[in-house]
Amino acid sequence: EEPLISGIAFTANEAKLTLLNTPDVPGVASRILGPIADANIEVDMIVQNVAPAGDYTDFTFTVAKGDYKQTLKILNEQVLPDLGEGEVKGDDNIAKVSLVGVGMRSHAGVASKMFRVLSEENINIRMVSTSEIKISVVIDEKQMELAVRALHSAFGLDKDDIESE
Amino acid sequence: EEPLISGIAFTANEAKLTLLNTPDVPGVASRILGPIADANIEVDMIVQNVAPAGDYTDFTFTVAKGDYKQTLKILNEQVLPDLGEGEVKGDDNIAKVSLVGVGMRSHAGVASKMFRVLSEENINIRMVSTSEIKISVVIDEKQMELAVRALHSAFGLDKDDIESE
Ligand SMILES: C[C@@H](O)[C@H](N)C(=O)O
Ligand SMILES: C[C@@H](O)[C@H](N)C(=O)O
Repeated sequence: EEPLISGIAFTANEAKLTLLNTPDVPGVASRILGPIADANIEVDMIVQNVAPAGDYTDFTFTVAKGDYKQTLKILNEQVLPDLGEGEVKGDDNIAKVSLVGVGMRSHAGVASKMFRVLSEENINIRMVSTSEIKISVVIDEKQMELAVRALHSAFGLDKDDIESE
Repeated sequence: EEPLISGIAFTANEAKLTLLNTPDVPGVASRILGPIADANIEVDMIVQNVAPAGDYTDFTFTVAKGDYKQTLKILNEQVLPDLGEGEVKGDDNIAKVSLVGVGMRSHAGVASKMFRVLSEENINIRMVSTSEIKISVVIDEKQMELAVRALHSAFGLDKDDIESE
């Protein structure tokens, strides 16, 4: 399946929250998100990677910038005391930029080109998450325009293929 | 937007590879995936979380089980020498299970319920990645059937809503 890049999506209306060093045991993920769900806060990305030594890992999710302060409060006042260990870190100076297309998942080439284009602009990739139709990266908010412009020209997209989420 | 869960997708035809402790600087992500793309190996999930102390992070991706050994070889023989630091870890005893539906991204409730259902079966979540229409978790391969059955009954799905990828 040849990848067909149809556009770039981007948004600066995100903030990320990370539970660092959470125990990697069943139940922890739902104990983190349960109180957030109870507060009716919309969650966009959820990213967890493997626990390097098999015992602790970091759990990150993003919310709308407007929900950042309240989410931070819930994590510090409800989730952390319930878990009994770990640390909360947040950052509301982020942007999410995604390359959208079909056949994405089958091509490491598209991903590695996207990452290379960003590195040529000295843009550091903070997080990565993919789906069948999208490769999304989280970067510093101030680099969003530069990232969108660089990807736009590298993948030969028209002006109207770019949409803000 | 009320979430509408339309089904469960699952596959045991995955293996995960992690570059532990890679430098969190521009260019690293493309130096990891470039040689994999050059070998025409299909990549499915790509997951990277924040660098806890801002300097090193882990980078994970999945390939088809059949490509596991070759991918491990490329990482050890080409990528690691190029990066000059870090460690390669792989695991081909995994399965990916996804809850599929529309309106997913807006509901922490769906995610936290999915995670809770898995924890009630004592299934440990190794990785998490989401998109607008899917919440995907990586778990141990031997727990795949149990996970699919537990999610199937918890979300009230018919037999024909379950599809193997
Ligand atoms: C860290 C968290 O995902 C844990 N492994 C769980 O299953 O809930
Ligand atoms: C770790 C890796 O993603 C790095 N931050 C990069 O931009 O390439």
